[in-house]
Amino acid sequence: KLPRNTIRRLSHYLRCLDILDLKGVQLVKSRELACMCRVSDSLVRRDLSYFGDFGKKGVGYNLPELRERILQIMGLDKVRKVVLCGVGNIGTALLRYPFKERNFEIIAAFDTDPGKVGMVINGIRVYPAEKTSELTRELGVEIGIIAVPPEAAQRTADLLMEGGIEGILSFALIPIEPKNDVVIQYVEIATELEILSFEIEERKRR
Amino acid sequence: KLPRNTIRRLSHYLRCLDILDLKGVQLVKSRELACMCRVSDSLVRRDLSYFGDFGKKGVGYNLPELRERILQIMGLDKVRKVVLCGVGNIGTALLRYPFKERNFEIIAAFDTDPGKVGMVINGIRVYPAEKTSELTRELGVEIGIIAVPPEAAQRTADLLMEGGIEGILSFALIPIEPKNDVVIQYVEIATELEILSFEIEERKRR
Ligand SMILES: NC(=O)c1ccc[n+]([C@@H]2O[C@H](COP(=O)([O-])OP(=O)(O)OC[C@H]3O[C@@H](n4cnc5c(N)ncnc54)[C@H](O)[C@@H]3O)[C@@H](O)[C@H]2O)c1
Ligand SMILES: NC(=O)c1ccc[n+]([C@@H]2O[C@H](COP(=O)([O-])OP(=O)(O)OC[C@H]3O[C@@H](n4cnc5c(N)ncnc54)[C@H](O)[C@@H]3O)[C@@H](O)[C@H]2O)c1
Repeated sequence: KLPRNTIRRLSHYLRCLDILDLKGVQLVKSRELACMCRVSDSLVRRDLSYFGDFGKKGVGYNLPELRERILQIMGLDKVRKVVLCGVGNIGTALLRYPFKERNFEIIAAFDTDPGKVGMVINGIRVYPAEKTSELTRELGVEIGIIAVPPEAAQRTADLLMEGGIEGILSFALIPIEPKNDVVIQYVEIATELEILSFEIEERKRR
Repeated sequence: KLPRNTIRRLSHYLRCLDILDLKGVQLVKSRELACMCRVSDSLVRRDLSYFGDFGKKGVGYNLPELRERILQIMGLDKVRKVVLCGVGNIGTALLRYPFKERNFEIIAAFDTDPGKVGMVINGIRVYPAEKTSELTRELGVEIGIIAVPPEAAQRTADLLMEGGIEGILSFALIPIEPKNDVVIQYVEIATELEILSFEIEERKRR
């Protein structure tokens, strides 16, 4: 099994390759990627070596080929259907972000607030929350984003999992109990701020 | 140096202790915390042992004492002044979230858009971006949140660091070059979605 931090760095390398690709660069050295991503040259080579032998010593990596290969490894080379649960502050910000650039297509949103049902934000319609399972299954959705209050998170996850979802990204600060081998990933904004607070304290203690 | 994952789990234990504290619970066993946070009992005990000997074998931990101690370790026992740069989709969602519950007080926001300058969101006033350094220093701000487009992230970080900031939490998907020993933490929403995509692919490959 690949360490999660390697996968995170692959995503960072991909972003750097996008920037170089736009400039028409055809060859990239591991040293260049390392510098753009603020990691060591040997780490870049080690990360990429998990996936086969790309570069020629001293010449560098063929950029379009490397980029295509990482997109494939991450499963980003095909469109993934996504739904969003909870059209509040965070949900609204997510509906307005261009996730399509990486082949994530948010095709529906759900909310319990009757005042939000029927709205269309950035081309995405809001449906009533009780239709979550039914539409997830009918539309063949793979990923569900949870942006509901913590007390509604498990219930919302259950509705998505009943609809056959494969992965969940949750913003609610509460652990979700997975079912049927569903993958759960978290974005914990408040926790990141608390870790930052600890690190600042730590610097002061030294 | 403490592993970052231990600090992340401390934040999770704190959330569980908050829930139990509201119910008036006075004693908590490591097994209970482990169950609420979906980790093993031995991991809870190992994490807490970094900070001294809290619990008595078989009796459990004194909840108010343990909670107070973790708040102290994380530096959450005193108010931390925060500013937000970029009042767009993400920035607006952050201004509306009750960070005060953990002693983070957002006291000012900054934006380059003249249409946003002068607005007051959730009691927080928006100032022009060129005042970032001056007000950060004058108000003695410790933490800066960056929610500007990627191409403006380094410049915004430089303004915060010139103003004497101690830590930065950035939502922009670009590595920031730190100066004067400033701590930088990231929230990478798009990267979390890409990691989720990889994990889903991985499950299919097995
Ligand atoms: N806003 C932030 O900066 C921030 C920071 C940290 C954590 N979070 C977490 O992210 C989540 C979303 O936060 P927010 O600020 O957008 O909250 P919010 O209150 O603005 O929005 C929540 C939305 O979910 C809807 N909802 C409630 N129950 C539902 C259900 N069962 N099914 C579908 N929709 C439901 C509500 O009608 C509302 O529109 C919360 O769990 C919060 O703790 C947010
Ligand atoms: N919205 C999302 O779901 C999401 C997802 C992933 C990543 N992000 C990242 O988070 C950041 C914020 O995203 P957003 O969707 O809120 O963007 P946005 O475009 O809605 O908001 C950006 C705000 O920053 C302001 N701004 C621009 N330059 C500035 C400067 N130099 N100083 C101060 N303010 C400045 C703009 O006027 C605008 O109000 C971006 O870097 C984006 O890539 C957002």
